[in-house]
Amino acid sequence: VPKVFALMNQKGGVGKSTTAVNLAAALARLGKRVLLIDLDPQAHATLHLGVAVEGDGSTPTVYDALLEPNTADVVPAGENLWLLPSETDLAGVEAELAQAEGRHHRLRLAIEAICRARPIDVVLIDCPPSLGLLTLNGLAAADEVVIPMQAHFLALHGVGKLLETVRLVAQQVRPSLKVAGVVLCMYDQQASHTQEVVGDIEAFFAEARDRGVPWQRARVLWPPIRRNIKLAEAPSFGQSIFEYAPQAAGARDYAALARHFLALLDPS
Amino acid sequence: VPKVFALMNQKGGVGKSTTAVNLAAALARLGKRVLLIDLDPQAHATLHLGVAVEGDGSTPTVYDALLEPNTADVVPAGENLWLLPSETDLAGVEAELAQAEGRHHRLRLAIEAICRARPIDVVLIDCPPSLGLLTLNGLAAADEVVIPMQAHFLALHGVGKLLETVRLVAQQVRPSLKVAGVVLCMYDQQASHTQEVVGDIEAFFAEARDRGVPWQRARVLWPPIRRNIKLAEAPSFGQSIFEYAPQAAGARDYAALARHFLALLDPS
Ligand SMILES: Nc1ncnc2c1ncn2[C@@H]1O[C@H](COP(=O)(O)OP(=O)(O)OP(=O)(O)O)[C@@H](O)[C@H]1O
Ligand SMILES: Nc1ncnc2c1ncn2[C@@H]1O[C@H](COP(=O)(O)OP(=O)(O)OP(=O)(O)O)[C@@H](O)[C@H]1O
Ligand SMILES: [Mg+2]
Ligand SMILES: [Mg+2]
Repeated sequence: VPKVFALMNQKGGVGKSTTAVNLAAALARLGKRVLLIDLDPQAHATLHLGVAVEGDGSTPTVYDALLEPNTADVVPAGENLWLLPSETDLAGVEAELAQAEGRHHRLRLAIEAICRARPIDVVLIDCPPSLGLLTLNGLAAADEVVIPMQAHFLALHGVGKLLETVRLVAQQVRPSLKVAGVVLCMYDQQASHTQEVVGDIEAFFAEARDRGVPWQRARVLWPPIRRNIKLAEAPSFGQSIFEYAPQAAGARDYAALARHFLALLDPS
Repeated sequence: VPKVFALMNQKGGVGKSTTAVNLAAALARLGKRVLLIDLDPQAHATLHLGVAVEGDGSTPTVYDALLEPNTADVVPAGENLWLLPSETDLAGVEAELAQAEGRHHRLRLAIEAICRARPIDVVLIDCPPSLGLLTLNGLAAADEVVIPMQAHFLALHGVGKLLETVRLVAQQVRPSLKVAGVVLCMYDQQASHTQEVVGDIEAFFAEARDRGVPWQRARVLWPPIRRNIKLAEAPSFGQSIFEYAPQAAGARDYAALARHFLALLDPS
């Protein structure tokens, strides 16, 4: 199974889906075969890539994958890019699986089935803004956690709880789980507190070094993704930033992030 | 009891708390006596106003108010402004109240008790980014719903579900509940799709006119609140925009919104 990254933050509207889609697209353009999993009932990543889920059930979805992992299937979303789409049924799955056998491991099994069927180099999971059963499946399926967040004062407050959840999952369900780091989204160079917040995050990770916690090797991933209108416009055209506005700052930033991300894929 | 407005949107990071705090502060500066209720376990409104909740339980919180409505109390947060603070205990209250008698009506009872104790002209409730028991208390306590949202393509997708929840609450718990309208937050005049999204929202409300739904009189509230760094900086100083940067665009926009909001308080 290829390396699996969960893009996770229980706080809403911080850039998870925008990062999942554009990082996936950027890695695909670098020649990596990428599986993007839309784990959110809001299905923003699915909408963003312009993938339509047929009403007759003929389109495989992450809902089907969670209920029947061994027959999980995916949809082509571009060159080198496959999507496991979401749809609103997914909101009910937490209740449906609440008492099920191995309910935290369904997504992992589905990923294994999908990756037996075709060669995949990297898996990205777009998590919903919550710490419920869906996100737990995302964490239990992952090798590393990437945390999209904004460099805002209030954003720091949620990170502690997020890391605590990662630690619990690592202890109870997936001991190898690590936090790769933070992607700074909607980054505003001009804001007076931006540097201060970035400094706080870096100091926090520096103090965690070699402490035996899942984030002991975490860092701020580079570069930050600047606020760029084009990134907010692309979803309404069903396109990644590279199709919609390849010259935009948002395209340059995600392309650069993807190049640095390759180092995470292959630490050797 | 004065008029009660619930600032609600289950989507995260759309501007609920920033609007709750700065609209409350603006109304207070216009001479209205305002009660702001922080209904979110994240307690961002409480942090934003620089109110510290003592560890010894001596500070009244919305948690106490939900468990014992008749003795609900509040904290002064500025001239003409009172806050019912939140704190992280609040996250547990949904479980604690899950089977309780009248569990949707606790906040309403608390507001009545608070407003018997002191003269209040308007109540604003900052809801968490969810449709759970806390938000249901907020809706069941309210006369009108105000929906902070961004003029982004993906933001339109969540509004349908939100309005459906309002309709259910109106049917089952509070027939008089109305949707006053939408506040456009982090508004970007330059973005190509902004006008299109605003047009979609206005068309939606126009078609709902006189249809007997809670949003039949809803509209886009004016003006939109432009994206302004100062609004994101103010919380780290524990101040509203009017104390932190009174000349900033964000201060002018929230002051103008408050003046139009007065018309909602007194439709006569
Ligand atoms: N760098 C950026 N510049 C401008 N707009 C952005 C940027 N990143 C994200 N956005 C916009 O901000 C909004 C929230 O982003 P996004 O949907 O990626 O967040 P999210 O964390 O996935 O949200 P949710 O918690 O609802 O899943 C979207 O409208 C998106 O288009
Ligand atoms: N007009 C604006 N300009 C710039 N930044 C803004 C603006 N409005 C809000 N922000 C910032 O955006 C972030 C999200 O805003 P806010 O906390 O008000 O949203 P919310 O809907 O209350 O979020 P949550 O769902 O977590 O409660 C905050 O860091 C805030 O400071
Ligand atoms: Mg998302
Ligand atoms: Mg908030």
